[in-house]
Amino acid sequence: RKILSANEEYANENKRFLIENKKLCLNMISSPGSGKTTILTRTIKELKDKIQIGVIEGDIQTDLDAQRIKATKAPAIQINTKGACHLSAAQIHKALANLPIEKLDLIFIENVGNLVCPSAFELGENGKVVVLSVPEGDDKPVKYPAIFAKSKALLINKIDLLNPSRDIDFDIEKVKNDARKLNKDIQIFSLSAKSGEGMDKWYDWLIKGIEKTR
Amino acid sequence: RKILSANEEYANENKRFLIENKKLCLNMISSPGSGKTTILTRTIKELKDKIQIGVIEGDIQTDLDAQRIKATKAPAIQINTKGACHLSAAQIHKALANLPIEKLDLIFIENVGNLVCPSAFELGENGKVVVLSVPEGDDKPVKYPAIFAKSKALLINKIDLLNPSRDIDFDIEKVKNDARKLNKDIQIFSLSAKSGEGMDKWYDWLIKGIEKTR
Ligand SMILES: Nc1nc2c(ncn2[C@@H]2O[C@H](COP(=O)(O)OP(=O)(O)OP(=O)(O)O)[C@@H](O)[C@H]2O)c(=O)[nH]1
Ligand SMILES: Nc1nc2c(ncn2[C@@H]2O[C@H](COP(=O)(O)OP(=O)(O)OP(=O)(O)O)[C@@H](O)[C@H]2O)c(=O)[nH]1
Ligand SMILES: [Mg+2]
Ligand SMILES: [Mg+2]
Repeated sequence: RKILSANEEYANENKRFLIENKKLCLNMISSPGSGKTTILTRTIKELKDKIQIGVIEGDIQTDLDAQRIKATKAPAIQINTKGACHLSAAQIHKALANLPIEKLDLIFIENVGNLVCPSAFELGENGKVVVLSVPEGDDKPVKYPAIFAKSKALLINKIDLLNPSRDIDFDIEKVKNDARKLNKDIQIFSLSAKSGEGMDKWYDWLIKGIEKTR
Repeated sequence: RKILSANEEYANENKRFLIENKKLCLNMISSPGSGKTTILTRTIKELKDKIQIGVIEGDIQTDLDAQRIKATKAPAIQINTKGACHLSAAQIHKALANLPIEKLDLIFIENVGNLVCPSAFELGENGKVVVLSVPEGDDKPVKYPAIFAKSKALLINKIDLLNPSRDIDFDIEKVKNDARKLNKDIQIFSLSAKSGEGMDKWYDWLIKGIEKTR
């Protein structure tokens, strides 16, 4: 239990810091390649006149994702876990100190691509956002339940691939029902970070979330 | 280090058992939804007149994957990890005792959907097979290097989605180059478990592998 309690101490510290500064912080979790970075870059670009977003990127290796975020002119910090399968609250504590917090309205943490381990580590965030993409299949909520049970929102991404001729089997209603059985309050957004479809409702939810933390 | 050594003891036990019985055992690892179960069910069906395959399924929850394997009439054992992000050699030790080993030529282990943790746990298998699917993106070998460095084979799955009208960005040559930089001997198969394209070379490699263990 020792390892979780050190993490909890840092998580509580991060939470205090975010509340004092009245900032919203969301921890984005998914399998590798679900589209987290693509969703973030499009969100930053399309909301740039309304809200200021900063990103803490978590990856095993490389700073590829932070570079993609920086290309939007948003501040980004890259954490390399060098093998660890999730981010820790201590890493987030350090990264928060290196972000221009007073200029930001919203801080995203893009966690390491992994649908299992990150769900067990609190980072001090206001909430978790799980991303599930259409090509992964519609059985993921029942097969990997923890993250769906703990998330405030579920983004069903890559719905541009759902068009009938694309021969991809994905039953969106089944995913919504299974996620709601695990977590009756989960907010569900069907969107495509590529085509832009459905992004507006996700933006509305972010802006409402920011207003609540003020 | 204690936890790895208990795992290593079971892994060595499993390896001895497989060598004594002259059976090939492959540990299949990927992100959730890359197509492991679809590849296995097609492989079992198309090779049923040549080789007998048994499967040990690893999932956090449900026996959905084992049911799909059993529908092909192949023996399958479902292990539920109830939260753990990878299979352990002790679980495999127990599962091997419940398979009709003498009737089988090849045993697949389908690990928990996770591109990180399973790469660190030896199970006593002859080799790891990593599956990467086209929709996940072509940056995965550099971002999640350990599993590509340690695998005997890389299956690039869902190549049916590469056809130009589908607007999916995936540079197959980049993936092959990046994987070979991490592991010069890795065997790479581009295939589609859905359309059947490219499966024949994968089958040849399996049959050669079985002949070598005899
Ligand atoms: N068709 C389609 N492709 C998408 C969409 N969103 C992302 N992609 C593609 O999916 C692949 C992975 O996207 P990323 O944004 O890098 O995914 P990620 O979740 O950040 O990946 P990791 O950081 O490695 O876990 C890329 O090839 C993107 O172009 C979408 O809405 N539709
Ligand atoms: N287009 C296409 N879809 C595929 C292919 N292979 C699998 N799929 C689809 O991908 C989704 C996931 O396939 P699975 O075989 O369940 O994936 P998995 O790796 O076993 O998933 P987990 O066990 O949850 O990690 C399903 O909707 C399949 O129909 C393929 O070659 N092409
Ligand atoms: Mg990313
Ligand atoms: Mg499966």
